[in-house]
Amino acid sequence: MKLVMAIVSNEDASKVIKTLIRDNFFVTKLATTGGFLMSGNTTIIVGVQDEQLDKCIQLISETSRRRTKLVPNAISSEFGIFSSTPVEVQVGGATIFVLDVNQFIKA
Amino acid sequence: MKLVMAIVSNEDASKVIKTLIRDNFFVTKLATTGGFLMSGNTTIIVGVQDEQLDKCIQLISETSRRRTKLVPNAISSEFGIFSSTPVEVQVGGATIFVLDVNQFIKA
Amino acid sequence: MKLVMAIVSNEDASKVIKTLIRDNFFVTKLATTGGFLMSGNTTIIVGVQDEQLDKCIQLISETSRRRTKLVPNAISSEFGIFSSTPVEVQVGGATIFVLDVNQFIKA
Ligand SMILES: Nc1ncnc2c1ncn2[C@@H]1O[C@@H]2COP(=O)(O)O[C@H]3[C@@H](O)[C@H](n4cnc5c(N)ncnc54)O[C@@H]3COP(=O)(O)O[C@H]2[C@H]1O
Ligand SMILES: Nc1ncnc2c1ncn2[C@@H]1O[C@@H]2COP(=O)(O)O[C@H]3[C@@H](O)[C@H](n4cnc5c(N)ncnc54)O[C@@H]3COP(=O)(O)O[C@H]2[C@H]1O
Ligand SMILES: Nc1ncnc2c1ncn2[C@@H]1O[C@@H]2COP(=O)(O)O[C@H]3[C@@H](O)[C@H](n4cnc5c(N)ncnc54)O[C@@H]3COP(=O)(O)O[C@H]2[C@H]1O
Repeated sequence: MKLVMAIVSNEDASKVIKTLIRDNFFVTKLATTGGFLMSGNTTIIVGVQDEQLDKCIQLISETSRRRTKLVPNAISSEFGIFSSTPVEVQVGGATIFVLDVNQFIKA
Repeated sequence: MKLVMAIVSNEDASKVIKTLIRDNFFVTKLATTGGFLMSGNTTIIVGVQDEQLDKCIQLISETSRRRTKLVPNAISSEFGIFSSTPVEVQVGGATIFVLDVNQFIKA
Repeated sequence: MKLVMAIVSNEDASKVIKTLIRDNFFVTKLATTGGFLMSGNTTIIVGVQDEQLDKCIQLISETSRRRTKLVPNAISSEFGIFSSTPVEVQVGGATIFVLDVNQFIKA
């Protein structure tokens, strides 16, 4: 048994959870905060049998792939707000830790 | 040293914590969400000495045992709300992961 | 790779996180509750390379050292509120668990 702890953006979290649940994984969600940006993100905990581990990591990676997004860029000056060319930012991505489980009990 | 991570229902959480504290366990509580029902539950973290592990698991299991509960079942129709025979639902239960602790430091 | 889970007081949390980030550690913050006092504290998760572990533990310990604090002590009676000699209370401190990481993936 392994414990997967995956930190994903809030934007990707429900997609990741729905995909895992559809494939019969059991999932617990924690609302967390990134230390650098000090903004909210989501930590997903999944206890999986060893032979399901690769599948679980694949599903998380595919649904929260790092990608660039065009965001509108407004420049405001004393003459008013002008929209300039949109800016490309990096979003998504997953940071995944896999831990060994010494014992698993369903009481 | 082992780290016990137990996921219990919100209904059972304070009973479980009180029982552990009474028996001299140290406990940290996380408000979490179940991925399937998308409703709140509680994750309890307990760092225990190896010889206390079985006792800790026993206390958690006994206080959050799976059981059936009769819940009122109201059927509403255009004539008003009628109460029909109550419905049996499964509640409680604990999902427990035990992890090995490589180092434990009290600073 | 190791996963450091450090439980610190809310008062020390932002100092601890700022210090870790300044030294290039990556940090995730969880808002948690102490089981005994039933009051809020903070759990900090840091995934570190093995050779960075001692440095990480040192930074957490130094920024959240146990110390005594003088808090005003007001005694209220029917005649009004009198301030008596301040009381010394213990604050701060960190409870740190280090777990082995079986796999680390950045997707
Ligand atoms: N080894 C680790 N241990 C524990 N948690 C980890 C971790 N690696 C990543 N995380 C978590 O995942 C979030 C996204 O990390 P990512 O590396 O994609 O994206 C990061 C990274 O590109 C950058 N970053 C984070 N810490 C940094 C630092 N100390 N110096 C420079 N850049 C940093 O800022 C982005 C947002 O970071 P933020 O802290 O808000 O949010 C982080 C943090 O909550
Ligand atoms: N291996 C694991 N890894 C991480 N967290 C775990 C876990 N096993 C259980 N949990 C956590 O414990 C809660 C209760 O699980 P339980 O198995 O008693 O009761 C579960 C189970 O009977 C059922 N269930 C959960 N996921 C399912 C799925 N993918 N397909 C079918 N039934 C599912 O729905 C109940 C409520 O699930 P919910 O997700 O809301 O809440 C779950 C989840 O937060
Ligand atoms: N082995 C462990 N496993 C999981 N979490 C742990 C832990 N050891 C400490 N913690 C976490 O760290 C917080 C501070 O613990 P500390 O030992 O400094 O300070 C503790 C300790 O001096 C005392 N205490 C805690 N539990 C006790 C118990 N069962 N009996 C007597 N004193 C207790 O009360 C203070 C506040 O405790 P509180 O529970 O509110 O908050 C705790 C708890 O959230």
